[in-house]
Amino acid sequence: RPRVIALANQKGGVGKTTTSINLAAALAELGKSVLLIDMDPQGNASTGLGVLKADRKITTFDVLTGEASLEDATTKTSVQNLHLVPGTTDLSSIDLELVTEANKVQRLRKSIDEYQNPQTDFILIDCPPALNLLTINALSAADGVVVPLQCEFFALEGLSQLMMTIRQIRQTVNPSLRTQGIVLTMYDVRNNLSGQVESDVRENLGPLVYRTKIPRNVRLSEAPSHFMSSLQYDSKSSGSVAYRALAVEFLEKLEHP
Amino acid sequence: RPRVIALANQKGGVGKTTTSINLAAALAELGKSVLLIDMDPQGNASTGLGVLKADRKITTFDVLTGEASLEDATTKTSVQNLHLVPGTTDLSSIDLELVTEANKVQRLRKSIDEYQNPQTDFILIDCPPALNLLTINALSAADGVVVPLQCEFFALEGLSQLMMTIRQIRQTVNPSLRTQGIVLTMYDVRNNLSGQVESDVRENLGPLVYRTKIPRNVRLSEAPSHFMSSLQYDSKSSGSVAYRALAVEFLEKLEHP
Ligand SMILES: Nc1ncnc2c1ncn2[C@@H]1O[C@H](COP(=O)(O)OP(=O)(O)OP(=O)(O)O)[C@@H](O)[C@H]1O
Ligand SMILES: Nc1ncnc2c1ncn2[C@@H]1O[C@H](COP(=O)(O)OP(=O)(O)OP(=O)(O)O)[C@@H](O)[C@H]1O
Ligand SMILES: [Mg+2]
Ligand SMILES: [Mg+2]
Repeated sequence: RPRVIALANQKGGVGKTTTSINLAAALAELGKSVLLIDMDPQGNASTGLGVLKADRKITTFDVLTGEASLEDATTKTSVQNLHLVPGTTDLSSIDLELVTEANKVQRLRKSIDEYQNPQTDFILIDCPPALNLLTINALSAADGVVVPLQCEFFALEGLSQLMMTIRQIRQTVNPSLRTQGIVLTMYDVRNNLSGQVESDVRENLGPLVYRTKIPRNVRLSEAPSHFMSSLQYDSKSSGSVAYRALAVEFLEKLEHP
Repeated sequence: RPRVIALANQKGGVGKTTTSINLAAALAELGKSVLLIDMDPQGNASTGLGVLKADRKITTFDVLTGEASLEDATTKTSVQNLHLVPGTTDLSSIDLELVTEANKVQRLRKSIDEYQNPQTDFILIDCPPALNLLTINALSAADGVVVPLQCEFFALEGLSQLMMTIRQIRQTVNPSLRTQGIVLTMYDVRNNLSGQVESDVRENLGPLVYRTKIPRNVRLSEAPSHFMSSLQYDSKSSGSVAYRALAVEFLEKLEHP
């Protein structure tokens, strides 16, 4: 069974999608077979990997409503070893769609349990900026959570709420759920705030925080407009180098928790 | 009746809260009486104005469930002429709370219609990063929407979806809803992306886009950790200057649409 990792944080704009795309691409570059599931109605991960609205025939919505299997919804991307289940704006009405269903928080888990593709090493899930049914489905299906944390005050404020939700999911529907790690994003050496947030988080959460920090790097925000991961768009940029280092550290930590 | 303005954009981290707090503070400085309603479960607007979790006795949740009036929930802030209805994490379960209620999208509108405070000039509503029941309530109650738009590719991708939702609300529950204006945020003169997004948006949406741009300015992201608006924290910073200019342009545009 592939290892399932959710990229989650209810704070908006902290780098969930950027980390999903580039960590997935870096793992694929290391020869891992990766499936990225786009659970966000905005569909940014799908666009960022070049799967545009017209190409999204079967989506995560169809998987959650039981209309399609994960295999049906899986599509190739321009990155070797990386496949995608595209997102869709329909996802924002999933609550209504599943209102009469029992066990609506385990729809994704059920689909992953039935997934018949033994070569897949990792399933990554890009979550929307909310602790809603979509994110709860992802956390219920995941083995681990990677939390992108922007080095800003508001982002820090929401962290305890997220950790609490992860604990609740572990105590109820998913006993094996672990916080895999916290990755500092948009780190800007020029501003004190980044340094303050870093020392605050390392002091309180210590080993949970990856050593690798993702710097603020404009190439990371340019890449999606070319429908590429940053690793393809500008391989030597500081952003690409950091995501490759994160992939190595992420794998190391899996081996030696 | 006060004029009601929603700060909305389902894309996360684009500056909704920062614009809510600082536009409200700038209008208050110009002598307008302003009420800010925090509709986000994260409660960032409440924290940013110094109303911490322990002080949030009656919240937006109580208003939406009909337990309290707007007057009951209104609390002072450290800014003269600016009052707040605090947010709470309970807001993320509002869907469940109102599942049996008819007319659940008009709960906020009903509360504002019953609001007995004729001195209030403006009600601003800070929305969460989703087109969910909370944002729909805000749009159903609002006269106008101010859309903070981060100068990034992913932020641009979501704009058409937001404009479509505003049109749908206007055609169904709120015929007087208008897009008041789009404000470019985190504008960085050093990077091409900001310039590209600006020319793209001004070309397609012309007069809807405010002339005033909010620059990327670290003082804006430091202010909330001191529980102050940027205008209080660093009055002469480029961010504060920009939000004062935005308030003047916002009022001008109201007078001469
Ligand atoms: N390290 C970085 N340096 C510079 N820009 C970045 C970096 N990481 C992300 N960005 C940009 O910042 C914006 C927010 O990032 P992203 O969309 O990945 O966050 P998110 O958490 O997925 O947002 P949402 O909450 O809306 O899903 C995007 O425009 C992205 O291109
Ligand atoms: N012009 C700016 N310059 C620098 N930093 C900014 C600016 N505007 C906002 N920020 C910072 O960027 C982050 C995102 O802004 P903010 O929280 O206001 O966005 P939001 O749209 O309300 O996010 P959410 O979608 O989570 O509600 C915050 O940490 C904020 O302090
Ligand atoms: Mg995202
Ligand atoms: Mg906000």
